[in-house]
This record gives sequence, C-alpha cells and structure tokens, in this order.
Amino acid sequence: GIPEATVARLPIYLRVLGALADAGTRTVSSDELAALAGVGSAKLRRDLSHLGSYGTRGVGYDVEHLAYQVSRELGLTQDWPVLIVGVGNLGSALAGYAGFASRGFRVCALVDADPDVIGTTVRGLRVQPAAELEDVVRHTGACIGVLATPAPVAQRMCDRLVSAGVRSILNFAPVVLTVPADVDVRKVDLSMELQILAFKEQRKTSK
Amino acid sequence: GIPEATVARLPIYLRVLGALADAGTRTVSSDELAALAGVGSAKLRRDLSHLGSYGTRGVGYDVEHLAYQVSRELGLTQDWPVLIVGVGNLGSALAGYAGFASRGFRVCALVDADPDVIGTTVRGLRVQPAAELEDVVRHTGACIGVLATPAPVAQRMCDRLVSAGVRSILNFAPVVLTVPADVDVRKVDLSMELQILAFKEQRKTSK
Ligand SMILES: NC(=O)c1ccc[n+]([C@@H]2O[C@H](COP(=O)([O-])OP(=O)(O)OC[C@H]3O[C@@H](n4cnc5c(N)ncnc54)[C@H](O)[C@@H]3O)[C@@H](O)[C@H]2O)c1
Ligand SMILES: NC(=O)c1ccc[n+]([C@@H]2O[C@H](COP(=O)([O-])OP(=O)(O)OC[C@H]3O[C@@H](n4cnc5c(N)ncnc54)[C@H](O)[C@@H]3O)[C@@H](O)[C@H]2O)c1
Repeated sequence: GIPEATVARLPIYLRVLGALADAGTRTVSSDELAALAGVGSAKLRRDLSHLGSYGTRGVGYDVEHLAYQVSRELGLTQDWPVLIVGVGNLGSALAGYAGFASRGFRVCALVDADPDVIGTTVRGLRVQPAAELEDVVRHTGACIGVLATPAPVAQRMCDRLVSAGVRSILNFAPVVLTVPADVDVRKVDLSMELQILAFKEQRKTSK
Repeated sequence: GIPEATVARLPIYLRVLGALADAGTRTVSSDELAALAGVGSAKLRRDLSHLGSYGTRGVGYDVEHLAYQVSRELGLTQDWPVLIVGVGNLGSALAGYAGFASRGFRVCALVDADPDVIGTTVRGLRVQPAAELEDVVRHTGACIGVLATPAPVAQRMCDRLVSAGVRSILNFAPVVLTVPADVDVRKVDLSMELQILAFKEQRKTSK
C-alpha cells in the first residue's frame, strides 16, 4: 500500500490543490506545489508516484485531475452532478466557476428556453432545451438543480426539477419557492450582503 | 401634510413595491397594486396622490420610482452608489439585478480591463476603463465596490478601490483579501451553498 508518511501529507496537498483550482490555475509544477505544501519537491514527487501520478515533464500536474486522485485516495471522492437551469449572465458565470469542480460538484448539464442560447456551448457543455428537462435529469443523474432563470418562471422550473427527482435546489431567482418536505432549497440573496455592508458603513459614519 | 391613515399604509405599499421590483416588474396598475396591498384601488390612488404620484392612464405606476417616493416619504431613502469591477458574466448579472436598486443600492458605474468590453453599454451604463478607477470613484462618489474580476487581479483592484476611498467591498473572487482595519469585506462563496445542500442530501440517503 501507500506509506503512512505519504498518506499523512495527502490532506495538505489536497488543500493546496483546492486553492489552486479555486484561483483557476490549471497546471502546477512539482516545485511550486511542493513549495506551497511546505515539503521538498523530491519528496512530493515520490509521494505522488505512489498514487500513480507522475506529472508531465516541463508542465507539471493537472490541478483538477490530481485533486481528484488525491481525494479518491483519501476516500473523499464526491461526485454531485449539478444541472443549471437558465444560462444567462448568472448561469454562465456559475457554469464556469472552478470552485465547484474542485469540491466534487460537476456541472453535468445546462438548460435554457431561449432558442438563441439552446445549442450553444458554454464552458464545454452544450445547452439543452428547457422543454427536455426531465430527460436531461434522467440521462445525467443530476441531483442538485441551480435556478438562474428570471423570477416569473422559477417556481414552474422548480416544480419540474422536483418531479424529475431532484431533491436539492440552489435558487438565485428573487422568489420564495414552494417545495415538498423532502426537498432542500437554499436561496442566495446578494442584496442581503450589500445591506450588511451598508449597515456597517452607516455605523462607522455615525460614530 | 399627509393624512395619518395614508402614512400608516405606506409601509405596506413599500413592501409590495419591493417584491415587484425584485421580480423585475417595471410597472404596476393601481388595481393590481391595491389588490396586492389589500386595499381598494380608489383609496390607493387617493393615498398616492398625497405624495404627488398619479400614475399614467393605461400604464399605471413606475415601480422603482414609486418605491423611491414612498420610502422618501417614510424617511427611508438610502442611496448607496455601487461600483462593479469586472463586467463579465457575473458582473453583468449583478449590474442588472433589480433587487439592488429597490433597496437603495444604485449601481453607479462599471469598470473592466478588456478593450472589447470597455465602452459597451450594460444595463444602461457605459463600461469605463479599469485604468481610470480612481477618477470613476471620485466622480460617482461610489462607496461600495463589488469585485467580480478573475482571482489573480482581485487583490490589486481591491487595493486601488481602498486607496480611492471605498470602505465596503463585496468580493466574489475566490481569494482572501487583505484590507486595512477600517474597510469591511464580505466574501461570497457559492460553492459553500452547494456543500450545505450536499451535506443535507448525504444525511437523507444515510437514514
Ligand atoms: N439572488 C441574487 O442576489 C441575484 C443576483 C443577480 C441576479 N439574480 C437573479 O438571477 C436570475 C438570472 O439573472 P441573469 O442576470 O443571469 O438573467 P439573464 O436574463 O441574463 O438570464 C436568464 C436566462 O434564463 C433563461 N430562461 C428563461 N426562461 C427559462 C426557462 N423556463 N428554463 C430555462 N431557462 C430559462 C433565459 O433564456 C436566460 O438565458 C434572475 O432571476 C435574477 O433576478 C439574483
Ligand atoms: N464566489 C462564487 O461563488 C463565484 C461564482 C462564480 C464566479 N465567481 C468568480 O467571480 C469572478 C468573475 O466570474 P465570471 O464568470 O464573471 O468571469 P468572467 O471572465 O466572465 O469576467 C471577468 C471580467 O473581469 C474583467 N477583468 C479582468 N481584469 C480586470 C481588472 N483589472 N479590472 C476590471 N475588470 C477586469 C475581465 O475583462 C472580464 O470581463 C471570478 O473570480 C470567478 O471565479 C465566483
């Protein structure tokens, strides 16, 4: 098996790789990864060779793939297929966010209702028709739905996600969704964040 | 002055108008607004006439403007000028979010570094060059900065916002920012939201 000492260093490598992935860094040399992890690069290369990972001469390691290998070794491999409904400005930003993939959230499909958007490729995925949502959920096994549609259609699309079997919803639309008891919804409200900043700003100036 | 009974109904009208603005509804008829507020439409029209607001025959009231008039009457008028740095997918989505304007957060300026983006109009605002950030802050009096740039430039742009006098920062870039003690930063991390959903999903299936 893998030496104990190597296993003990894997969580450190994983944390460093996660930070690199978040920052959108695609590859990392063994010297750079070793420096970030606080180990010698020869030791790092030996550790990773135990995982069957050797990097590419002159290029280094693929950050996302290495993160996957390390987390698999640590028994942490999660793979949550995420479906994004509504591929406008917000949906496109979410589709490309590296911070999702590095934590096991794989955007597996994109759907939109606009004929000009359907069929286009966003971050390597072909946008499928909202009309085929149920088929898309079935094919991909999507278990988390992200709602980035305009407000008037959010509840309707939520209902369709739920009847297709999706049990976890991340909602960006400014509506309060109604869902069955066994479905979790988290609503993101960025104006709330601004209000907190404004509140603090007001307190500063009133001192 | 304005009748007591009218003043008592203003907070209800404001709450209804806020919900309409959130949902992206631009205009509302007096009948619709009255129904949502639970009052007769003749009474509503009389109330609003006391604010000098008469609506447009056949169209109704402008939601955002009426909300402003009502909150001004209630002494609640806030105006927080917000500058968005980075007008890609995420920045464009934020620039257009009605939920900000209805709560007194007015996006007053947009800056980007990409020559193809500079000079374009996004939601009615002309995108200005990131190189002129300090001038833009001075001209607009921006006091809240939103960082929607790629990670590698986030700290640099943050430093420039701070030295231009911005004291409140909403950060979307996946980096931890360093700021002086008198500057507030709120960091948005949407992968956190997904992790919470995944955690709940895991607990469901392990029952
Ligand atoms: N919660 C927040 O803090 C926050 C911030 C910004 C935007 N928003 C909200 O996020 C949503 C998206 O914002 P945006 O700026 O990306 O809007 P957008 O108009 O750029 O994108 C919306 C997309 O949804 C698509 N769509 C419409 N009906 C659909 C359907 N039935 N099925 C699938 N797709 C459909 C449209 O074709 C479009 O591509 C809006 O509801 C907006 O209010 C929320
Ligand atoms: N926090 C989260 O949950 C979350 C979710 C999605 C995206 N993001 C992050 O938000 C940021 C924006 O994402 P996006 O999808 O909109 O990216 P994007 O590439 O579409 O947009 C980034 C924009 O920033 C501009 N830019 C680059 N350097 C600049 C500078 N010095 N000054 C001003 N503008 C500059 C680019 O020209 C571009 O228009 C990224 O850092 C991304 O990782 C965070």
